[in-house]
Amino acid sequence: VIETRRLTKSYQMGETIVHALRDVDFMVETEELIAVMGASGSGKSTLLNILGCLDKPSSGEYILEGKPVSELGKKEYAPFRNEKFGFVFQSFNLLPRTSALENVELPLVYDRAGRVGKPRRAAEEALRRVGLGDRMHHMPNQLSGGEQQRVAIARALVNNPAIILADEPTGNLDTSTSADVMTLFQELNRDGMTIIVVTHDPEIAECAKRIVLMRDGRIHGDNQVSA
Amino acid sequence: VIETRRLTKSYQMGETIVHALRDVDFMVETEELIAVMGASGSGKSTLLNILGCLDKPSSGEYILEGKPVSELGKKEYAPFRNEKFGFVFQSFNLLPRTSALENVELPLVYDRAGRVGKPRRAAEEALRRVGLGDRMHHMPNQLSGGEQQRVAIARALVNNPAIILADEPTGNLDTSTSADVMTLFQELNRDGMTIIVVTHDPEIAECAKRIVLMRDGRIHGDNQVSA
Ligand SMILES: Nc1ncnc2c1ncn2[C@@H]1O[C@H](COP(=O)(O)OP(=O)(O)OP(=O)(O)O)[C@@H](O)[C@H]1O
Ligand SMILES: Nc1ncnc2c1ncn2[C@@H]1O[C@H](COP(=O)(O)OP(=O)(O)OP(=O)(O)O)[C@@H](O)[C@H]1O
Ligand SMILES: [Mg+2]
Ligand SMILES: [Mg+2]
Repeated sequence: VIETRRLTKSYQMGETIVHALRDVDFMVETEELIAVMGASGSGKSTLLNILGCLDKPSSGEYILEGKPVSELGKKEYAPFRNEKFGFVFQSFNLLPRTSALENVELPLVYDRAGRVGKPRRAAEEALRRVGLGDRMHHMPNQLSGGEQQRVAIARALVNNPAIILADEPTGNLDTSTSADVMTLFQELNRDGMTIIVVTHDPEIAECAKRIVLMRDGRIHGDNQVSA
Repeated sequence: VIETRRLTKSYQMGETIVHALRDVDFMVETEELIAVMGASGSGKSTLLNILGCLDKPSSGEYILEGKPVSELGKKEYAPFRNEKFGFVFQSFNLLPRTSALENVELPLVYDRAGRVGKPRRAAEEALRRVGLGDRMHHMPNQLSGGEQQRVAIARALVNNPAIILADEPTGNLDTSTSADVMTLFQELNRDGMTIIVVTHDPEIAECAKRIVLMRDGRIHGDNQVSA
């Protein structure tokens, strides 16, 4: 469902060039559950942002469900992305003046096909699944770090996307809550969702079916997890 | 050096009251290295914010170096806090339009006693200690999540505070970089700094000398780590 060929991403910083991604060839079949690990700065978020159509590569190709993403028109980008992906951002990206519930409902604003049913109910259900049934009306600054992270997770699932891209979704969670999140991802994966999780936590990675290691902007290792 | 008595913190949310802290009695001697653990929402950040004079309790007393903090005048609060504490925030709180180097120099603006020497040099040194010597001129949005976290750590150390309060300082760091941060904290502790680290990571907690467990706004356990 996802295929990248020789993907690179570079940033010009005055005199130096930062090579965030260098020649990344990455293939993902539908219904995979993949953990991406690697040192801080190795290019994981950069890769995830390109996969989620939030950023464009400096060179190379990205082919999603058989179509080259570079051929999408400007107007097609956002609806296409909102329909295909649920994204958990490394820094949550919640709207500050909006309650947890309204933040989670937001992707459903785009759901014009009405695939998901009543937005408010779907949002409440998603929040309950991450243990925040009693925090729905809190603003982000009235939530703990781990609660904000879980709102971001609920928002990623609410429109039942085909692909979830989660950037360090348990960095602010205790061991038990992290395990709950991974169990939830495993259930969603069994129901057909393709899931890519960037993580620093080996216990999270062990719950995936495949582990991809990144280093200095390259894919350094790619292994099936033995059951 | 730190003593709290019957500290409570509550928030009125319409009809309900959220009890973030309930009757917390917490004592810290100088030069301790303490890990605070507990489930998401158990009150760890709330406690740390009160200890760092960033927030006031709803009731109870906080005595810092023998003086009740409630007796500080409005004008004394900020300079007192900036001189005593280095704070690593759970969400980093970096200034977005300011480079990593300038963000780290910021606490030294308050250092009128000139205790630390040249601000720019101290800031460069702190950034090198966390492995960001080659990222000094990047803006926060040009840094990875873990790099931003390390800028926040460098900023907390730069003015050589007596007490460091670190709220989940390794949540976005890989295992090896996390271990480097903890080694750094252990060195600073041997040099006389009192350090309190909120963490979800058992490997970080094992590097501390004492582990405090929180649950539902209370201290649930408090144990010396056997060497
Ligand atoms: N301003 C606020 N208004 C209402 N409730 C709040 C506010 N700030 C925090 N809370 C609530 O207080 C509880 C404790 O919050 P705190 O941030 O201390 O948790 P924590 O232990 O740091 O959690 P985490 O590990 O997720 O960071 C949470 O359940 C949170 O929802
Ligand atoms: N806009 C930018 N301009 C310049 N350099 C950038 C920019 N964005 C990212 N970088 C650099 O690219 C590298 C890769 O960043 P990326 O965010 O992908 O890392 P990461 O693997 O997600 O790290 P972490 O685990 O710390 O989140 C980093 O070294 C970062 O400094
Ligand atoms: Mg990242
Ligand atoms: Mg917290």
